[in-house]
Amino acid sequence: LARKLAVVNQKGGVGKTTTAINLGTALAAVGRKVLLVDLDAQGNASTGLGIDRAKRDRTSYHLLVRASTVGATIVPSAIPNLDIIPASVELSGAELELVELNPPQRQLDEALRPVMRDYDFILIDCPPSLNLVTVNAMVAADAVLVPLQCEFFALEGLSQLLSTVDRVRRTLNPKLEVQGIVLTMFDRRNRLSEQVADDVRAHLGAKVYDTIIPRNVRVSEAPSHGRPALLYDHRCAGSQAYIQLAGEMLRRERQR
Amino acid sequence: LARKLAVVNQKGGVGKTTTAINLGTALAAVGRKVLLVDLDAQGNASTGLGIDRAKRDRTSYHLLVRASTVGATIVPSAIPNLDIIPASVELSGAELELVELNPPQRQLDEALRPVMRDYDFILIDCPPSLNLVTVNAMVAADAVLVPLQCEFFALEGLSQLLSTVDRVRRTLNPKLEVQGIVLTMFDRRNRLSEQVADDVRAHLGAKVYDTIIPRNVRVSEAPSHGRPALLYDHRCAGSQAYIQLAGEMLRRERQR
Ligand SMILES: Nc1ncnc2c1ncn2[C@@H]1O[C@H](COP(=O)(O)OP(=O)(O)OP(=O)(O)O)[C@@H](O)[C@H]1O
Ligand SMILES: Nc1ncnc2c1ncn2[C@@H]1O[C@H](COP(=O)(O)OP(=O)(O)OP(=O)(O)O)[C@@H](O)[C@H]1O
Ligand SMILES: [Mg+2]
Ligand SMILES: [Mg+2]
Repeated sequence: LARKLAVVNQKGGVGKTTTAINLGTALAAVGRKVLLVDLDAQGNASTGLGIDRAKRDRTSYHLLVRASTVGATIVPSAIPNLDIIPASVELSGAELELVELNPPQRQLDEALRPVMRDYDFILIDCPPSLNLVTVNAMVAADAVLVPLQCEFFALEGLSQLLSTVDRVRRTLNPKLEVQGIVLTMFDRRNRLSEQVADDVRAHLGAKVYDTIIPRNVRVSEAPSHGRPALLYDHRCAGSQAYIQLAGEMLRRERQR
Repeated sequence: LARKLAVVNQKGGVGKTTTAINLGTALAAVGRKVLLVDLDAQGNASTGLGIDRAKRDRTSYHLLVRASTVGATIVPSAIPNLDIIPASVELSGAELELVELNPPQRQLDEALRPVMRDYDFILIDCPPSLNLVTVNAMVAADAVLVPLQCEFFALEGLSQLLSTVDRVRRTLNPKLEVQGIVLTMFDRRNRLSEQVADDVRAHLGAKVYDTIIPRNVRVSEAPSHGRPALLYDHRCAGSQAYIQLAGEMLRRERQR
């Protein structure tokens, strides 16, 4: 049965999409079958995996509002073992439509049931907010993976995020846990990065991955070629870090 | 009468809050009376201006859902001529409450009317989405100011943002225009920055500010001290760029 992870953080630009794409690719590269669900109206995960706008016919929006079966939304990516459910702009209006469905928070969970046996991992890339779309992802997920940019504003939002996870666990999804916190865009030259990393480890200890994702320009160039960093330049520091992260994640999953 | 600018971009982490805080401070420093409205549930603009969590009693959330007068929400900042309406976490649920008010899109516009004569500029810091809260900001505003990070994913979202501005102008606020696009986190060492800047100027010409905000670590350190970069280190490249941006903005406003 697929292990479902929601990649969440309401702070914008912290590396959610980049982590979902590259971690997904690294897991697929070691033979795990992976489904990436793009839940962000911007559709960055779909673009980063080279899915043409023309192929985003049936999307995660249609899935959420029950306008499509999950089978009709799944598109293979250029990477073996990695499929994606693309996103579309209609997602930015999804909150007001979800609220009319019953129950509004469980639409994604129910919609993904038919494909649970087809994948080892389902990664859900969330938008930068704690709205009903993100809550749907947290209800469908077994755990949350939190990319955390090594910056002050990103640190400030962490307690709000963790208390939302607690609330969803208490009221909607008792199995939901924090799978891990991944430090991203770490810059060795910048004292602030070090301070944030130390601060987070002091508060959250073993929940914080050992693997740190460095700031690395090749990572931000890759999406303009429609390819994950792992394919665009697998030798670069960013790609190597995501390969290491996948390894550490699989170890954590075995020890569960 | 105050000139109202909504600082918008649904892409996360592009420098909306940093621009609202530092542009607001630079305008206040040259004698303009400025009100900063923090519309993001994360409350980063409130923190970046050193507003204690304890002082965020009546917030922009209360203003939106008509639970407070505007006068009761305004808090002076440590900077002369700069006031702020702080944000609170309840904003992440505001969309579902706004929908029950009539008309849902004009709540902020109506709420700000009583203070229009008290300020020269009102800057509205928006959350990273195109939801009803951001639409409220676009309906209240005379123009939008768009911070654009010099990265590929940020460029991808620009056309969606500009078509949303067009839609709001056609249906809700005929005066709404694009005041300008500010290139942020520009890194001279990174070819991608140059490519994005050239691309945006080719498409949008004079709408793009001449002033470019460089990536500058002092800018990202300032919020942890609760002070704008202009006060934390006014000689750094980031602060100087925001001072220059304020000057260019005032020139644009005079030429209107
Ligand atoms: N390790 C890295 N090194 C350099 N750039 C990075 C790295 N990770 C991500 N980026 C870049 O930083 C920007 C933000 O990353 P990304 O879009 O993945 O964040 P996000 O959290 O998904 O954003 P949003 O909140 O808008 O969904 C992107 O332009 C991306 O290419
Ligand atoms: N010119 C700059 N140089 C270096 N760091 C910067 C610069 N501008 C902003 N930052 C940092 O980048 C991060 C993102 O900026 P900011 O929070 O202002 O973006 P935002 O668009 O308001 O994000 P959100 O979408 O979450 O509201 C912050 O940690 C900020 O301190
Ligand atoms: Mg994203
Ligand atoms: Mg912000």
